[in-house]
Amino acid sequence: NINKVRGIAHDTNVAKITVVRVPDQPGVAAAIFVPLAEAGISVDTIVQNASIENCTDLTFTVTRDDLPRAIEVTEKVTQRIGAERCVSAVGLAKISVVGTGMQSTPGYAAKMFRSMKDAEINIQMITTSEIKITCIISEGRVEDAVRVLHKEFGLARGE
Amino acid sequence: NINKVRGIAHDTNVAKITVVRVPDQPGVAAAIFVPLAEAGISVDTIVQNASIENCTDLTFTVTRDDLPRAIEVTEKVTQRIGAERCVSAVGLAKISVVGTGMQSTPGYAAKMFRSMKDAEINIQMITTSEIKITCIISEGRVEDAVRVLHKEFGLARGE
Ligand SMILES: C[C@@H](O)[C@H](N)C(=O)O
Ligand SMILES: C[C@@H](O)[C@H](N)C(=O)O
Repeated sequence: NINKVRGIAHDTNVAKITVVRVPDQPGVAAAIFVPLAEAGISVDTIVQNASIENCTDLTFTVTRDDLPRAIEVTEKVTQRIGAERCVSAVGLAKISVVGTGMQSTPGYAAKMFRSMKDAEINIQMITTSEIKITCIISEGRVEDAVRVLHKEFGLARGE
Repeated sequence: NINKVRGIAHDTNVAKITVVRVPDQPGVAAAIFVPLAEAGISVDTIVQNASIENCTDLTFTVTRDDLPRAIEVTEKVTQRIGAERCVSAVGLAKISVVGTGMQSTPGYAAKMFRSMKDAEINIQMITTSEIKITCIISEGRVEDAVRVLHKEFGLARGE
């Protein structure tokens, strides 16, 4: 049973903006991210879930320093595309289990989420790729998350 | 201006399940993914956006073959955690722009989303990592998406 997890990554310079109830039609994602790129704002994570009744939310993360300008740009777009409103938050952190080939073996996400549950850490957002399972959590819980995930995945501190 | 995009990846064996209106509290993600892992079901992409009013949706993708069993497991969990319902869909595809260091340079997501807009392809879900910007779209549009993204990012066919 090869442990495919190579390490735990975390980032505490995380602020998020959610554009709430965007119309789910072609061109909306472009309408939000083209102005941000033109303003020179680097977007880290982007999350959009499947829409229900033709509306969905679109969330992205930026550094704390970029948040004020990102909010300014996004508020204008929110009006223009007819989304309901945009909300933002700071005090977040990104925690990731990093590995290879995790998707072909069930259980890594389950294991990560069960550790978070045992530590009573609320998972605010989830996004995955073949090599990473990433959760957004409260910044205040990131040390606990790093510690429990190292323990759960049998990693030495610093991996 | 180095083109950091290495290629376009796509996958047409994509079915999704969304657990609608899950309570946003510790343990809910574990409650969904532990039973799936125990049933030996490989989950590919997981997406959860930030909650509004303490509820959010949790979506994951599986292969078409695994969908019936995944639905069976998930429907039981949906009841148990007090989520509103679970919905599923087939006929989807995953399309990704693959590159390195994209997040430190604004514009790659904007470029991808603008190509989708120009081709009038609706983006149903978005998830990102440092090396990939992934969109879930209709399976029927995947050939168009692959073609326009190759063109937009200056890639030869097959990259
Ligand atoms: C919501 C947004 O992603 C929209 N579906 C688009 O294609 O741009
Ligand atoms: C919704 C789900 O992710 C929940 N917040 C949890 O921590 O399990």
